[in-house]
Amino acid sequence: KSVIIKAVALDKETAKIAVLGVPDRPGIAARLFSGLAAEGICVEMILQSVMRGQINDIAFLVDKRDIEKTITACRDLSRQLGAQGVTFDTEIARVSVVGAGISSHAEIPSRVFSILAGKGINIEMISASSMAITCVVSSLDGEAAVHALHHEFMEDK
Amino acid sequence: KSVIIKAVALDKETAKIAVLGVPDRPGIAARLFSGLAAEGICVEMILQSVMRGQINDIAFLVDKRDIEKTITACRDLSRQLGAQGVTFDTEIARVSVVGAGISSHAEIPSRVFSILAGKGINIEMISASSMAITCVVSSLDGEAAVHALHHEFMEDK
Ligand SMILES: C[C@@H](O)[C@H](N)C(=O)O
Ligand SMILES: C[C@@H](O)[C@H](N)C(=O)O
Repeated sequence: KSVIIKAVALDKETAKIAVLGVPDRPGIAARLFSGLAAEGICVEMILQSVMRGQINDIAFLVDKRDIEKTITACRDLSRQLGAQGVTFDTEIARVSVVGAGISSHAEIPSRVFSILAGKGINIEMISASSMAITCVVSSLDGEAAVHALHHEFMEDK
Repeated sequence: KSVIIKAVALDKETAKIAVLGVPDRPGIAARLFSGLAAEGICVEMILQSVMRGQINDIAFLVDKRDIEKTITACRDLSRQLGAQGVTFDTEIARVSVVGAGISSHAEIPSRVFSILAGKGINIEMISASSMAITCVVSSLDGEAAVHALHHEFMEDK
């Protein structure tokens, strides 16, 4: 069962930014990320979930070192796009469980989330695909999260 | 440049579900996905973005064949968790641009989104990591999206 998990990783050098309430129509994401690319900002993870009304939030992670530059660019772009505003948080950590064919094992997501819940860790963002499950947690919880996940998936029982 | 893109893929056999307004505290995601695992439901992609107030939305994709079973399970779980409700959409398609080290190329996300914008395609959900950029679009736009992305990234110019 757990043989499909290849690694459990922690990234503490990351910060999250969200452009809130962008109009949900073609071309908006293109303009936002073209603006960021023009500043040479590499984006590590992008999340846009279901829309509410005719607006949507676009959240992403960048290297902590780029946070000032990214906030400035996003505030500009938010005004140009008619968004509601920009939020950010530098006190986060990203934990990832990486493996092959994760999505074809129904119990893996619930095991990942239950391990974090068992440690009282709140999950601030989730991005899961067939190759990895990534959770953003508080930077205070990063170490405890990666140790608990490593114990669950990487150590022989 | 485009040598890092390995594939462009289209999945039309997928449906999206969202449990809206779940309490944003430890253990909620664990209970939701434990409930789905108990029903043997494999989840293909999970997205939880930044929270608003003390609540959050958890959206995910399942195989279209599992949609009835998933809606029933989610309505039950939504009541148990004190969520606001459940929405779903079966008329979607998922297009993915897969490659290595995508997140270290600042211009790739903006190219993907600009190609779709150029075809007038609205992007309903986005999930991007270092290995892939996935966009959920209307099922009416799936073919046009994958052809335009294939032309941009896979064909010799
Ligand atoms: C919100 C944003 O993603 C918009 N739907 C777009 O297509 O650009
Ligand atoms: C919303 C949900 O993800 C919650 N924050 C949890 O940790 O379970």
